[in-house]
Amino acid sequence: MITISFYNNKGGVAKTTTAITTASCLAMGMGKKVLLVDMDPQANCSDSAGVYNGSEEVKTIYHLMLLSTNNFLKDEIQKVKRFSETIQCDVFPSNILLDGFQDQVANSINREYRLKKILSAVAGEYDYCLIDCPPSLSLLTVNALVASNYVIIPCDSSRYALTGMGNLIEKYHEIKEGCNPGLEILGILNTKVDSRYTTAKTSREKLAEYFGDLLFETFIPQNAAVEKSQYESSTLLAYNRNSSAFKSYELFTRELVSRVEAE
Amino acid sequence: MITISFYNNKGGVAKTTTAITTASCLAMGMGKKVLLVDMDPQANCSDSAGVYNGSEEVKTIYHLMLLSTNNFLKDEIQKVKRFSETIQCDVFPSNILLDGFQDQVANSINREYRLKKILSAVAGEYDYCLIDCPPSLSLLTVNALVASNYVIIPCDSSRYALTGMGNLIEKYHEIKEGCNPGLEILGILNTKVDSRYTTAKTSREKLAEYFGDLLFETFIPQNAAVEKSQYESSTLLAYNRNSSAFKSYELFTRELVSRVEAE
Ligand SMILES: Nc1ncnc2c1ncn2[C@@H]1O[C@H](COP(=O)(O)OP(=O)(O)OP(=O)(O)O)[C@@H](O)[C@H]1O
Ligand SMILES: Nc1ncnc2c1ncn2[C@@H]1O[C@H](COP(=O)(O)OP(=O)(O)OP(=O)(O)O)[C@@H](O)[C@H]1O
Ligand SMILES: [Mg+2]
Ligand SMILES: [Mg+2]
Repeated sequence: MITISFYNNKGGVAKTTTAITTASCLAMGMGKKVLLVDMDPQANCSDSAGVYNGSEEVKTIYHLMLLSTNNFLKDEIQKVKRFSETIQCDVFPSNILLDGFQDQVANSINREYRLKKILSAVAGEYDYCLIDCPPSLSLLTVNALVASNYVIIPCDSSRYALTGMGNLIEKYHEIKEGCNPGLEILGILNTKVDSRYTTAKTSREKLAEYFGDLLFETFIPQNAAVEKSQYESSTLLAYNRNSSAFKSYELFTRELVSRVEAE
Repeated sequence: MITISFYNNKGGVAKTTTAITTASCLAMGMGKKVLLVDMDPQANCSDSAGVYNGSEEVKTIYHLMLLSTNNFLKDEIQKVKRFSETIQCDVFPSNILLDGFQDQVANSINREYRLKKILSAVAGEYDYCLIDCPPSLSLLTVNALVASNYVIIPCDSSRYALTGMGNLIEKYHEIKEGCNPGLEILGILNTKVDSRYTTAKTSREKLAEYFGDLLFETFIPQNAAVEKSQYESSTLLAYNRNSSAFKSYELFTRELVSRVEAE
């Protein structure tokens, strides 16, 4: 199983949109077996996958993260795992309870390795595991990066996303050296690119200058179909497979797979 | 001094754009004395105000937050405060060091009241204090809400921002009952509204249905001038005072002041 986190500290750069659309392209477009993990307490990913449940009774990724021993892990995973009809993938959903994880484990040992342990219990069942991260470097994101082979950094055309990249790369090195030497940046994906504006061109040139080949060739255009599909609670694929955004996500997914398989 | 936080757990809804543009409208448009506090380690606000300094030597809001006693507080504040030529306000800038606050004070008493103490030391010098919050309910945001008279919730037209409002209001009640009984929601500001799309209309109708009068009459249109002004490192006012976004922010600022003064 190849595990990839979608992470950027900057909010609203399309981490969730990219994680869920890529999952549907891998599963429905390329026949891969995919697990999608929602590590954001906001649970936008679970919502779009049609598996969100806000009740405190339901078992979510939060309950798996609190398990400190391996006993019953496989049983507990079965209680959490949901199959999403929308994207034809298994999902570990989240809800707002996950916000309490950092405080719950404040004094526990190996806090950073909980998700890694969970995913190793299911590694044989999937080709890919995609993880959606919240817009902060909390213990949830650290768990995601420690459990991952790769990280993909969605980045829109804003000045703020660009100026934040320096700190982001520094945090990546900190986690790679401290917890997960195998972690690599698979690439930087330029999202929400509105070619009518000069800022989009400026941003893309700067990303290419700073990051060279790490910048994915494919970029995702700004496209109203994205927001509309989210309101219709369906995927971009189901909503409008001919939209410019979906076609770009298809190309991006192929570029992603060829980068992974080239390693 | 009236203290207002700009908060929404959802990323990219224009918290920073609203905090900095409103500060410039209050100071430059209405002659108010304004303090702007950057409580986001990403420091986008400090960057746009032209007072960002990433070096570990420089004194920022982080150093004020770590002070556990009142001795020297006034002296330390003088070392942190910067005057922004761009928005004609005093600013308490931040940088990435602020990310370490939560861990640094994990076992200290009254962790939630640090910012409140800092602001009460300067309350006599300003009419308004505006606080930009990060997209997470970390201890930094809790400090901002505990120190505030009001919270303004910027909300774009996305389904995710809408679905996240329930949890946001719950957290607000938790902080109001637990730490700051005087905290009120001044209103919900609909941002980045692109009237060409039905999602914008759907979202605005839903916000009006759920929140009634709390929804500000003024909404902020999607407008390329915003992102362009951020690249030019200037305010929207300086970049294009005739832009639709700036004119809306002027109206919003007047609506904000009339709500505050009506209380
Ligand atoms: N290509 C696109 N074109 C137009 N809108 C888009 C595109 N991609 C994402 N969006 C919209 O931008 C907003 C932010 O996207 P999304 O929520 O996926 O970002 P995020 O990085 O996951 O945000 P957060 O930081 O809150 O987790 C959403 O309203 C989404 O509908
Ligand atoms: N009215 C607008 N029209 C067009 N673009 C806008 C508008 N308001 C904000 N933006 C853009 O949207 C992006 C997000 O805005 P901003 O960074 O202010 O949001 P935020 O809520 O502070 O994000 P974060 O959650 O990362 O703190 C920025 O790139 C900004 O330029
Ligand atoms: Mg997200
Ligand atoms: Mg911000």
